[in-house]
Amino acid sequence: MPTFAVANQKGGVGKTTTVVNLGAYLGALGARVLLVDCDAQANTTGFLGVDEAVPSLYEVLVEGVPAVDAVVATGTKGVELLPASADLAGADIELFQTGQPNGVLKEALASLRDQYSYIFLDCPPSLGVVTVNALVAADAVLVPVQCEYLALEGLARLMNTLDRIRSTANPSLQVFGLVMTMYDARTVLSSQVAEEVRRHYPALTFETVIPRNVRLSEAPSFGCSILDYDPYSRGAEAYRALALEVASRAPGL
Amino acid sequence: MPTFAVANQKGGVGKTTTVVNLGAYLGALGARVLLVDCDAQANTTGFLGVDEAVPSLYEVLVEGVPAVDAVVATGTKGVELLPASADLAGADIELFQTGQPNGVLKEALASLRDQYSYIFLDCPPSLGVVTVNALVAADAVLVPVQCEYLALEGLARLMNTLDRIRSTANPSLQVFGLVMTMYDARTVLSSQVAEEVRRHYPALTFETVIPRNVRLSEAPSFGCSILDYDPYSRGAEAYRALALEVASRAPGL
Ligand SMILES: Nc1ncnc2c1ncn2[C@@H]1O[C@H](COP(=O)(O)OP(=O)(O)OP(=O)(O)O)[C@@H](O)[C@H]1O
Ligand SMILES: Nc1ncnc2c1ncn2[C@@H]1O[C@H](COP(=O)(O)OP(=O)(O)OP(=O)(O)O)[C@@H](O)[C@H]1O
Ligand SMILES: [Mg+2]
Ligand SMILES: [Mg+2]
Repeated sequence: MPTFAVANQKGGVGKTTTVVNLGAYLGALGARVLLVDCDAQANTTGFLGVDEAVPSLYEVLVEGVPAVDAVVATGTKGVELLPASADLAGADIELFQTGQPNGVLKEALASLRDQYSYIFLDCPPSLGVVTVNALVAADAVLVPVQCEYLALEGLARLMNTLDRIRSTANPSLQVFGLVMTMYDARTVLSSQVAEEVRRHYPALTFETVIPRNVRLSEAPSFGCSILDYDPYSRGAEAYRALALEVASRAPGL
Repeated sequence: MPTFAVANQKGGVGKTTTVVNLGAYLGALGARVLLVDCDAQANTTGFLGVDEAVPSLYEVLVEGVPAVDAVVATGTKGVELLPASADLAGADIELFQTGQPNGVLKEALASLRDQYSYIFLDCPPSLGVVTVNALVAADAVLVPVQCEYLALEGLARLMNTLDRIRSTANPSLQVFGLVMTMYDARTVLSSQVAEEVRRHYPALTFETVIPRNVRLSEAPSFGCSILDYDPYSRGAEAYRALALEVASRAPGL
């Protein structure tokens, strides 16, 4: 069953929002979904109302705690979570010092893979050791691309990084797709950026475009996905459509 | 003259946008301003239309090139830039391996400080070695806080980190102020978050609130600050007001 890294070194582009909401809709469609929070900010963990606790991903990566012991239930149907904690901020250096830094997460998740239809790895906004671990553990990468000029600039660099990971540590790493986020139909900039991305990466860009929708940014304060917070919002419709598109391209169900 | 780190580990909160536009208005008021791009994404560098080249901050930090040799002019009056490059992505590990990782930037900038009225350090969205270098090199921290729930969650953690830096590596590190960004007057969420921040940190929150304004996100595609792109926009007005507030609280002029 597929493991997807949701990654983009540009900050604030909708990685966490995509992991939680896409996971929730796939869970609602009957899939068993595991979300792995790889970010020391622990935003996926906080989004789902889960308190930071031990063991978290930090203990799995640095202390060898079995991943299955760190997995917790969430209030979202079909979705379980391997939570993060602030300690992950030190994991880059600590994993580097072990000498075998890049394959630790892949190994840790190996025993879990066949229990889930989908695994999503929420990456931090950097290309450090923890993100590289996620790119090595993943079968494919899902890249949220904010409809902003500065977000466009980093896309080519990210694709180069994925090429490098493919030729060094994970030969089978694919780009599963680019999903446009925070699209604001009132601005010319949004459509310019979306057009530019489709032009450069026509086969990789999802049909579904996630609109800017305040309900999406309100949901985390209620500790639940958009599906449980406001399923009739434009944001919810978009993530439902994205889940159907993902399920049709990567049947995990 | 004051050196400010503009930092927040939450991604996409307006760090780069604040560094460039605040720098531009202080330059227009007659100050000599140096912007230091400490982010491997090199967004401040790209925003100002400067091509990545050697030497950049990477060569200054890792190869000991004098900072003055890496400083370049920009098209913005009164503003010079010490550019970043993608190589900075590796600097966390490389600086760690030198054994004296945290004071390198402070030393590198020491000889430049008296040539500028203000120095702003644009930090990456992480709390890694390069960000710690910036927090050690700085006299004070300016924290952009996006008016979003997820951005609020990380604020307490950032303040704890600043306490830790103050007690270990930089005893005189102050919090210069919190500036609310991307405030959307149409949403209840924005005012709730802004109220929450003012309640927790009343003395630290700037009067000026930066509104969400598409002109701010268009400016980087023209390679210039909002002052040169659209000085009559609401975004420009807000950064002009912020510059006046900063100048009155930290007279560098
Ligand atoms: N489509 C959307 N419409 C409106 N707000 C959104 C949307 N997607 C995300 N947001 C909000 O924008 C902010 C950034 O999103 P999010 O935190 O998911 O991005 P991220 O890429 O995970 O950030 P980081 O780089 O810090 O990990 C959050 O406050 C979120 O609630
Ligand atoms: N007040 C604003 N109104 C509208 N758009 C804004 C505003 N401030 C910033 N932006 C846009 O939001 C995006 C994020 O801002 P920016 O890149 O400055 O944040 P950052 O904190 O530097 O991000 P990173 O964490 O990746 O370094 C950019 O595309 C920028 O153009
Ligand atoms: Mg995130
Ligand atoms: Mg930035």
